[in-house]
Amino acid sequence: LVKLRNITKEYQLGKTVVHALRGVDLAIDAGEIVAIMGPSGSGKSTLMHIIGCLDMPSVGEVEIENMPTDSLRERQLATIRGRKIGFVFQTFNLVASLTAQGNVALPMIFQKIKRTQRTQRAAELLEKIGLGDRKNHHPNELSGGERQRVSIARAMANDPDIILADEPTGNLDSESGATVMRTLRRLSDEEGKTVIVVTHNPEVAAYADRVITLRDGKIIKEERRD
Amino acid sequence: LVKLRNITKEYQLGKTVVHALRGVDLAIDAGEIVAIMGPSGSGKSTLMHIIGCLDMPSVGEVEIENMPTDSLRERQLATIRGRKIGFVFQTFNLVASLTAQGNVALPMIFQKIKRTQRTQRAAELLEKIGLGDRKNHHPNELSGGERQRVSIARAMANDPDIILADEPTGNLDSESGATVMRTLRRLSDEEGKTVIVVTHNPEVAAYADRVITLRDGKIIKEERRD
Ligand SMILES: Nc1ncnc2c1ncn2[C@@H]1O[C@H](COP(=O)(O)OP(=O)(O)OP(=O)(O)O)[C@@H](O)[C@H]1O
Ligand SMILES: Nc1ncnc2c1ncn2[C@@H]1O[C@H](COP(=O)(O)OP(=O)(O)OP(=O)(O)O)[C@@H](O)[C@H]1O
Ligand SMILES: [Mg+2]
Ligand SMILES: [Mg+2]
Repeated sequence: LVKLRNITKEYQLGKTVVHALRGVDLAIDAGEIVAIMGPSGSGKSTLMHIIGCLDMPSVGEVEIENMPTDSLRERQLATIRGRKIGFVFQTFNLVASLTAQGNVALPMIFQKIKRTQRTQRAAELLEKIGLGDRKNHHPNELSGGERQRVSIARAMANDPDIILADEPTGNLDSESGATVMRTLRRLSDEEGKTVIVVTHNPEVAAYADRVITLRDGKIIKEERRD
Repeated sequence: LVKLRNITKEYQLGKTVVHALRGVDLAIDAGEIVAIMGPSGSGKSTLMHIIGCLDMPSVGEVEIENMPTDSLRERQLATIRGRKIGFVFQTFNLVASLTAQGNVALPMIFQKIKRTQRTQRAAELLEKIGLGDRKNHHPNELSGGERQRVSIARAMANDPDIILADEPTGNLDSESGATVMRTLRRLSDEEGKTVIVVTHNPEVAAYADRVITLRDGKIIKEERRD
């Protein structure tokens, strides 16, 4: 479903070059749960942004459903991002002027879903994640873990085939974290969705079929369950 | 050093009232490391903001070094916040237009420390936390965990007596997290600083002399080591 070949990403900062990713090869099948682990700064978020077509590699190819993304026009890329991929950002990226419900409904507006349907689906998604009674709060009226969960619900709004979750439980206690992971597990088992989770938490990695470890922009280890 | 009596905090949102804290009593001695744990939304960040004089309770008294804070003028409160307390925010709150080094130096400007001294101290603090080679990066050129560590270094800029760290390792791998906790441990053991850490991670709580558990705005458990 997702194929990355020889992915390199470099940033130029004044006179120095930061090698965020140095030749990463990765193939992920439909319905898999893959965990990506590694030290702070090892390139995990950079890799996630490239998989999610939010960023282009400096070198290498990305294929989504066998379509090379560099051959796609911006409009097709936007469709993939909006419909096929749900992204949970490490820093949440919620809209301050919208409520929790408004934030979860936002991706559905771009897919031209009717307002009554958006409002209802947003409310249900928040309910599922334990935030039913917080739907009218704005981000600044929510705790850190509540904001994180709103961004998780938002990622599921358009029922995407691929969910990319960048450290989705970093601000959650173990119980809320388990609720999130069980939800993602169920989306994968029952609905065949592909879930890629960046995590520092071995308890979260335990939900994965495969665990990939990055260090200094390279994959140094790959472990499979079963 | 820090005393909280019957602290209640309520938020009014339209017709509903959110009871974030419901009568919290807490006394923390100089040189202690205290961990605060509890589910997402249980009131931990709210409590930290009140301890750090960044927010006022709806009911109850706060004393810092035996001085009731409601008897202090804004100027004296600002001095406490600027010199006695170092705050690591759950959402980092870095200044986007400044580099890592600039962000760490910022609190020192308000304490009228000379520029050459600020620059050097900021560089040293970043070095200690493993970010020496990232000091010229802006926040959007840093990973999540790197931003978290910059905000930790910034909290130590003015050598405060009390460090309040709201989930300081939520975005860190276990090794970076251990480095941070060893640094805080040393500040407490060798320099007599008081450290209050909100965490979901039992490995972090293991560094504490005392662990306080919140649920629904109340302290439900207190455990002491030794
Ligand atoms: N400005 C506000 N208006 C209304 N409710 C608020 C406001 N700020 C916080 N809350 C609510 O108060 C409760 C406590 O928030 P707090 O941020 O202290 O939780 P927390 O324990 O730090 O959670 P987390 O572990 O998720 O960071 C939450 O349920 C939150 O929704
Ligand atoms: N725009 C940028 N310019 C320069 N360097 C950057 C930029 N963005 C990221 N980096 C660097 O690239 C490296 C990888 O960043 P990335 O965000 O992918 O790390 P990460 O593995 O997600 O880390 P964390 O666990 O801390 O979130 C980091 O060392 C970071 O400093
Ligand atoms: Mg990251
Ligand atoms: Mg919090």
